[in-house]
Amino acid sequence: MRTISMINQKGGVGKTTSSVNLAAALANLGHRVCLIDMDPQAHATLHLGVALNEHGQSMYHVLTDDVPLADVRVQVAPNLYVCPADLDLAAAEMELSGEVGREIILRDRLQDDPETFDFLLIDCPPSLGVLTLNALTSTKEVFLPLQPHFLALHGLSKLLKTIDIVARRLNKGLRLSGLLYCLCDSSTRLASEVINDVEEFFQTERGGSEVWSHVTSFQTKIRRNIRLAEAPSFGQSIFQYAPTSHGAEDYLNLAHEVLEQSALE
Amino acid sequence: MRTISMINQKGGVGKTTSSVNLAAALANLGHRVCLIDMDPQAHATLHLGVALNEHGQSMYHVLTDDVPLADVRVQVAPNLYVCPADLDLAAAEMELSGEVGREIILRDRLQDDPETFDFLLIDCPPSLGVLTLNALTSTKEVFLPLQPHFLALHGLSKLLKTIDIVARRLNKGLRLSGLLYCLCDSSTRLASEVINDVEEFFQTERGGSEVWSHVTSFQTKIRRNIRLAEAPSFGQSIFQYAPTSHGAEDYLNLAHEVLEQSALE
Ligand SMILES: Nc1ncnc2c1ncn2[C@@H]1O[C@H](COP(=O)(O)OP(=O)(O)OP(=O)(O)O)[C@@H](O)[C@H]1O
Ligand SMILES: Nc1ncnc2c1ncn2[C@@H]1O[C@H](COP(=O)(O)OP(=O)(O)OP(=O)(O)O)[C@@H](O)[C@H]1O
Ligand SMILES: [Mg+2]
Ligand SMILES: [Mg+2]
Repeated sequence: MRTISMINQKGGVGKTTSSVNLAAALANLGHRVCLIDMDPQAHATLHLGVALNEHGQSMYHVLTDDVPLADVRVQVAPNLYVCPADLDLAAAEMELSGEVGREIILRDRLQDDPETFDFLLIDCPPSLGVLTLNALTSTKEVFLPLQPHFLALHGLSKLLKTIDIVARRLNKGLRLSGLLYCLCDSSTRLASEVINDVEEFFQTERGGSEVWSHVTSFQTKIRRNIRLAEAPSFGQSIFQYAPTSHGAEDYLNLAHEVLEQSALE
Repeated sequence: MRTISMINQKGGVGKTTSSVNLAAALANLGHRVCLIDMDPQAHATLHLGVALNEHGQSMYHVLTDDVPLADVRVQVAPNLYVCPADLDLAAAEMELSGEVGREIILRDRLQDDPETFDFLLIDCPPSLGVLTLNALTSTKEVFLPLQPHFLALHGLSKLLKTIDIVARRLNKGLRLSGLLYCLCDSSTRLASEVINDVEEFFQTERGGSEVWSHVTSFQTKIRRNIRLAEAPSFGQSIFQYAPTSHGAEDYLNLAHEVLEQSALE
């Protein structure tokens, strides 16, 4: 099973859109996928039109109430399962702040989970707090969605430091394995400048730490495409809503690249 | 003095871009403006190319070390002052979690501040945690930057509830006074649908609570304009970087609307 957290503390860069549509693309290609929504905004849950179980349980209850993942998990399509979030999840950050081992609660729930999947994807909120830390200790890989804008560049070193600390103290073998450019305005000078800066940063940093020395910059760049922003209002992935759009094309190409990465392992 | 927090827990909707460029526009029009950066990403600080004082002090030290605002405040242009953030601010959220009155520390610092301004603007992180709560107890107004996308709609009720609770318990008179549409792709159907939904929401909700019964939806809509995303890489506001761009035009129009609001008070 490949386990991947979609993380960037910069807001609005395409974390949720990528988690949902990559999960849907992999599921359409026949792989069993579980998508965990760790964002209190519950946007991945909303994007796929997922309703909570009859007890109204969500990831909040998994983290604070010992509810097993299997109890909250909902199947949304063949091969595609979602563990939904809920607004209450925002309270978990405060409630867990004094709890011993608060960063590894999700890891323990996953170890107790009898179901097996080919891919586990975790959508994270725009912060590096306890919810994102739970994702970092529960997966072996991190994908970094990145909008090619200047402000997006400036969170990178903090994010890498956080991944590095988690890899050393709580989760040996954690790797930043994918850089994904999202919301790409094709022709702007800014986009190509920022992409150059990022690539250069990782070239020079490659020797810096094991955590990012094998990062792949995906060839697929996700183009800005209004269909991707419309799909959530129908509770659908891009493949159900606009299967011939640029958005569907780009996320399918991404899924193929991710599968090629698997083949190399 | 008008005191305004720029808040939306949805990430990447234009909070920082609006805080910085509205502050710059008001300062250019002759009003004394203080911009406080309460986001650990420190993007407003970065956008205006602000360096910390010789002791390396920032809003982190104001909140956790009793350092007065005047000590960290830096003048960046005639009439424009910034209280910078720093990555350490992320630690304040955890460090203050057990502190009595942790939500009103900034309010007390502002009351101790001898300097007077015409406008106080506070840029907030994409969350409703203790840093945003400090902004909500320190200002009398909230502006809500909103990208006209479906996912952006779904945080509204949580945000209004939070403002309502703060208004009742900690800050009488707090009002949501402005709705600002940002990153507007002019012709898309999605944008006009979402804007209609939002306007309808506030029409029906108007009687709901004092907090948002007088909200103005600014006529000025901030168009998507790549110059706004380029300006931060030069440490400049849009007015210094591209004074004839759509971005400069829109934020100047917004400043005029904000001043008209003042005249009505
Ligand atoms: N390639 C794209 N083209 C057009 N719109 C997009 C694209 N990717 C994402 N969006 C839209 O841009 C907004 C931001 O994307 P999204 O919510 O996925 O980012 P995020 O990083 O998950 O945000 P947050 O930090 O709030 O969790 C959403 O309204 C989404 O619908
Ligand atoms: N009108 C616009 N046109 C083009 N780009 C814009 C516009 N407004 C903001 N941007 C760019 O979009 C990105 C998101 O904007 P910004 O950082 O201001 O949002 P934010 O709400 O402050 O994000 P966060 O939630 O991370 O604090 C930035 O890279 C910014 O440069
Ligand atoms: Mg998201
Ligand atoms: Mg910001």
